[in-house]
Amino acid sequence: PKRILAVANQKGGVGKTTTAVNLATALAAVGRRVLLIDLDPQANASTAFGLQRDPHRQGTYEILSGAAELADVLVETPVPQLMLVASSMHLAGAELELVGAQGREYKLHSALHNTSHAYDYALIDCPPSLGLLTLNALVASDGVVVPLQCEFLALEGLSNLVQTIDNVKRSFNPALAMEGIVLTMYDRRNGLSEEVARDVRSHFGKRVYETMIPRNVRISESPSHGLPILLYDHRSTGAAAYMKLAGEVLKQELQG
Amino acid sequence: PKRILAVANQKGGVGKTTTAVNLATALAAVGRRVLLIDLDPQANASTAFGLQRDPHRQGTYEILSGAAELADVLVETPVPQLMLVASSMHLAGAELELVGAQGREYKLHSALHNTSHAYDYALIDCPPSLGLLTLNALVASDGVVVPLQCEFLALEGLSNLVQTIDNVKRSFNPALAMEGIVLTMYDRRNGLSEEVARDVRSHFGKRVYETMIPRNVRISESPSHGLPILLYDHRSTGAAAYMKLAGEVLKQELQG
Ligand SMILES: Nc1ncnc2c1ncn2[C@@H]1O[C@H](COP(=O)(O)OP(=O)(O)OP(=O)(O)O)[C@@H](O)[C@H]1O
Ligand SMILES: Nc1ncnc2c1ncn2[C@@H]1O[C@H](COP(=O)(O)OP(=O)(O)OP(=O)(O)O)[C@@H](O)[C@H]1O
Ligand SMILES: [Mg+2]
Ligand SMILES: [Mg+2]
Repeated sequence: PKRILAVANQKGGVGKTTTAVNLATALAAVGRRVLLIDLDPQANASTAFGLQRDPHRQGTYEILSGAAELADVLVETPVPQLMLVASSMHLAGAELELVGAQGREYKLHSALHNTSHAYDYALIDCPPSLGLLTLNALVASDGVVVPLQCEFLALEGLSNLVQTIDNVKRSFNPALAMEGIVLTMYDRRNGLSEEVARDVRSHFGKRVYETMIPRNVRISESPSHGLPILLYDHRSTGAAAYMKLAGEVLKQELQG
Repeated sequence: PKRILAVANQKGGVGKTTTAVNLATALAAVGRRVLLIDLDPQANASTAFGLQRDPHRQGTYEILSGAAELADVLVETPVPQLMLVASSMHLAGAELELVGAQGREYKLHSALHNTSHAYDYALIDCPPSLGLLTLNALVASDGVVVPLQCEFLALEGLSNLVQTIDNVKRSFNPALAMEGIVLTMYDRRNGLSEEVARDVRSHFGKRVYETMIPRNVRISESPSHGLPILLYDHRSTGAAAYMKLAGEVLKQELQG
């Protein structure tokens, strides 16, 4: 793929899956060819597209372990131009299995870099930890999109994540950069939300997307219908926000 | 400790830390002697009691690695009768370090079971994964309190967690049982919340606490003041809910 973005944050429940699924859909909606990789053993991105758990389906685990090529495990989604590599329970064992492996940090990198450039974007949905799975995503990526919930506890972990990105850039992947921080579940009626947003913008300036994703119940309903928000309710504030975010990501690409 | 409870769920952001901190406080408020163990490298439970990160403070990592005894690493909290074992960044490395260790699943078990019975309860705040840290918590515990956010994606992972508890019970810790599921961030204006609550109660019946923790902004504000909700705003709906939950946990103990 021409551009690989890891959607990562070790803090749990901040909107990583929601952002990976809906940003991927919004980029596909404006004509980009997109690949979404579910790197979380919870398989929430796979569920969000209506995939039932299937122990026989090959996916992310098989491309990490080398048992299959990327081209063999692609799954269609309800979104034209968007293909998915599904997660499975086997992925939970991958962290332990990879520990002793040769070049353990580069497994995803080699799986993704051997493919043709049939894709403009690949987005990787990461689990809520900084273990070997997320490390593989950071080593394989050009940029990191960091969803940040507008909550105090979510702010706490940001410096760890920034530090980890710097470490990976220095030791494994000099091309890696922070693509941007996206504020999620923003609720303008809630003073804390406002305070966190102000705090993050004062620290990170331009690295924070202008687009904020509002708290919107339609977003949390959409995975139960197996559809991204753009297909579930394209008139919702959530859908509009992810389209606007895609616009900012594309603008950034043009500016290089 | 007489009773050890792991607060666990691999799904991120469901209220594990909030439940561990506030249930521990509520139990201490009614006279129990309580120990709270922060087993998450994010150290959110430590932050919630106002602890700044301190690379020289010993805590959970040192008791897991055997470098210190439990009695040497206890930290006072603003709550009488509640002591804390703090997390640190070193804990992030513990998962990888434990992989090759002898009896790797029993490290926390032996650290907790060598202490005197000075405590009535020990609560363990787990990270959002089913790796070696959470496994250590399950092996060391008598029961598992499972916070469950009233959201569709949170429901998806529940069967994995129940399966993991059964596996640990069979292979490592026959005493382990599901103490109870507590519904968190419940919002009665949101149909999805209601639907998830009904679904969980129909599947798990009595194993779901009657008490539901409402979505309450005072709860999400309290960690930024380094106080549990009972001390930050004892009149809030959040504080009342955690007191009620403590009552149910104590009632369950009496029934044995
Ligand atoms: N803007 C939003 N408005 C309302 N609900 C949201 C929003 N974004 C995400 N959610 C809901 O919040 C929950 C957490 O989001 P999500 O699962 O995407 O986070 P995550 O960071 O991927 O979690 P994990 O750490 O477990 O991987 C989900 O139930 C999701 O549907
Ligand atoms: N009942 C509630 N009402 C409002 N906000 C809440 C409630 N419970 C938790 N929160 C907030 O939601 C966020 C997630 O909660 P918390 O951090 O306790 O979850 P967690 O499961 O421990 O997350 P992680 O998976 O990262 O460890 C926090 O910002 C917290 O303050
Ligand atoms: Mg996720
Ligand atoms: Mg937590």
